[in-house]
Amino acid sequence: MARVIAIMNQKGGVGKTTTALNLGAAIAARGKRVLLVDLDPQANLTLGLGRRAADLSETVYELLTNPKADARKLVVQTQWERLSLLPSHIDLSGAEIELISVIGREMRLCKSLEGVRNDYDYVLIDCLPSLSLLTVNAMAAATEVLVPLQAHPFALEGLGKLFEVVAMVREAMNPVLKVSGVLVTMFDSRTNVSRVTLEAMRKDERLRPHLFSILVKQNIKVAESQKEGVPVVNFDPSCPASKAHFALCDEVLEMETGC
Amino acid sequence: MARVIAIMNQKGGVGKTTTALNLGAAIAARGKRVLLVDLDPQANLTLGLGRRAADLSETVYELLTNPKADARKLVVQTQWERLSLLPSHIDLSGAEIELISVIGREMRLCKSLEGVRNDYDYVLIDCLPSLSLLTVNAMAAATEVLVPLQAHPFALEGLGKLFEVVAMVREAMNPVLKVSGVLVTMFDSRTNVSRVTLEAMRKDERLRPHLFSILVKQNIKVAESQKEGVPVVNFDPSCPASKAHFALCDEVLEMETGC
Ligand SMILES: Nc1ncnc2c1ncn2[C@@H]1O[C@H](COP(=O)(O)OP(=O)(O)OP(=O)(O)O)[C@@H](O)[C@H]1O
Ligand SMILES: Nc1ncnc2c1ncn2[C@@H]1O[C@H](COP(=O)(O)OP(=O)(O)OP(=O)(O)O)[C@@H](O)[C@H]1O
Ligand SMILES: [Mg+2]
Ligand SMILES: [Mg+2]
Repeated sequence: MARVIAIMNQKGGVGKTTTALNLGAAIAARGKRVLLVDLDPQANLTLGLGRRAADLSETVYELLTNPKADARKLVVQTQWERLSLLPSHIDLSGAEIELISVIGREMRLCKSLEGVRNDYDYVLIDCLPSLSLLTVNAMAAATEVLVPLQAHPFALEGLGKLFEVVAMVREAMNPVLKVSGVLVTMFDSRTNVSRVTLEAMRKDERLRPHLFSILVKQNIKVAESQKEGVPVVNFDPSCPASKAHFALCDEVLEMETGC
Repeated sequence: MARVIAIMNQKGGVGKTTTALNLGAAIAARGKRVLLVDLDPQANLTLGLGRRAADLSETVYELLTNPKADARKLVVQTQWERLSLLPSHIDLSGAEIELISVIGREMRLCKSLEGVRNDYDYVLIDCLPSLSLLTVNAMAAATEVLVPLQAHPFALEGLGKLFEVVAMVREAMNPVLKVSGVLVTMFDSRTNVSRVTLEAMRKDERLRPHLFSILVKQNIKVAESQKEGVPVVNFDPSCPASKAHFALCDEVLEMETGC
C-alpha cells in the first residue's frame, strides 16, 4: 500500500513544488516506484518535469470533475525510471467553483487514486498555496502531510491554521492522517534573520517533534534545473541542493521502518 | 477619486505583499493619503505593519460577509502618517465558500469601499496567490492591476491566464480596469537564470509595454524589516530595496499625469 504524502503550506513560494519534484526524483533514484500528482492549477510541477500542460489532453482536472475518469490513463511517464506524473492544467482553477455543490466533493481525489495506488510505493501530491477544496482533497487522499517552511518571520503565522485544518480532516474523513515532517527550505545561512527564525522554530513546541534534521539551503542550481525541466537531483546530483534532497529522501524512507 | 491598485499574481512568493507594503509606505512618505487593504487570509500585510490579526476585532472579513459593515470603522491607523490599513484575518479563508451563493458576491469589496475611497488618494489591495473569488473582488474594485513578477522560468507560465482574467473582469463588470504595470522583483543579478529570464521578459510582447523601468533586487533588509513589522522604506530608507521602492513610487505617481 503506497504512502501518500501531501506537500502543503498555504504560504506561497516556500518550496512546495521544489520539494515534491526533488524528493520524488530522489525516492525513484533509490529504487522505489513514485507517482507525482500536480494539484496546482499553476502546473509548476508538470513544467518542472519538462512537460507543458498545454500539450496534454487529459489532466488531474478530468480526474476531479469526472468520477468515471480512469487515473491509469491520465498518468504520463517521465524520462526518469520509476517516476510517473499526474499532470495539471490551468483549468483546475475552475474545479473549486465547479465542485461546490457536488456530494462527496472532498473525496474525489481519494476515490480516483484508489485504482492506481497499488502500482506505486510513494505518491507525492504538490498542493497550491491555499487551504481550500483542492487542498482538502489532497489531505483526504493522503496518509501524511509534509510541510515546507521558509525561515522567515511571516512563516510561523499560518502554521496554527494549517495544523488545525489537518486535525479537522483527520476527524471528519481520514483517521490515519498525520504531519510526518516539517522541512526548512531556501535557508540562507549568511543572514541573521534566517538563523534567528530557525532558532525560534527549533524551540516551538508544535514544530520541534516534526522538524527534519536536514534543511535545504538556497542554491542557484534549483532555478537553473527548473529552467531545463529537470529535477535538480538529476541535473547536478553532487550539488548541495541535490545532496540535501537525497538526505531528506533517506529520512523519509527511514520513517517507513519506524513506529 | 482614489486610484485603486490591485497587486496580484497567482504565483506564490513573488513579492506581492512586499510591494504593497513598501509602495504604499513610499507613496505616503511622498505626501499622499494611502489605504492598504489586506485581502489575503495569511494577513502578511497586516503583520508587516506590526499588527497581529488576532488583536483586531473586525477585519476585511466582516466587510465581505456583512453588506452593512462600515469600512470606515474597520480602518486602523498605522504609526506612519497618511498610511492606513484595512487588516485581514485567517477567517477570510472561509469567505470564498461562504459567498458562493450570494448574489453580487464579486462586487462586495467594491461596494464596501465606496464609502471610504474619497478619503484617500491611493488604495492598494494585497491579493492572495490565486485567481479566485477574492481576487475577482479586488479587480472589480480596482482602477488598475500591478503584477509583481520574479525573473524565474515558472514565472511566465501563469501570465497568460492572469491577463485573460483581467480582460474578463473588464468586460463583465469594470470597464476602466487595466494592467498599469509589471514589476520585476527579487532580482538576483549574480545568476545567469535571472538575467536570461529578464531578457526574455523584455522581449515578450505582452509584457514589454507594461514593464516598470525600475526592478527590485534581492536585499536582506526586506526580511529584516518584516521581522520588525516595519516597511523597509521606513526601516532603512537608504538601502537599495528602499531606493527601488521609492523609484517605483515615482514611476507610479508620474502615470497620474499621463493619458
Ligand atoms: N533551495 C532553493 N534554492 C534556491 N531557490 C529555491 C530553492 N527552493 C525553491 N527555490 C525557488 O523559490 C521559488 C519558489 O519555489 P517553489 O515554486 O518550489 O515554491 P512553492 O511553494 O511551490 O510556490 P507556490 O506557492 O507558488 O506553489 C522558485 O522560484 C524556486 O526556484
Ligand atoms: N527584494 C527582496 N529581497 C529579499 N527578499 C524579498 C524581497 N521581496 C520579497 N522578499 C521575500 O520573499 C518572500 C516572498 O515575498 P512576499 O511574502 O512579499 O511574496 P507574496 O507574493 O506576497 O507571497 P504570497 O504568495 O504568499 O502572498 C518573503 O519571505 C519576503 O521577505
Ligand atoms: Mg508550487
Ligand atoms: Mg503575500
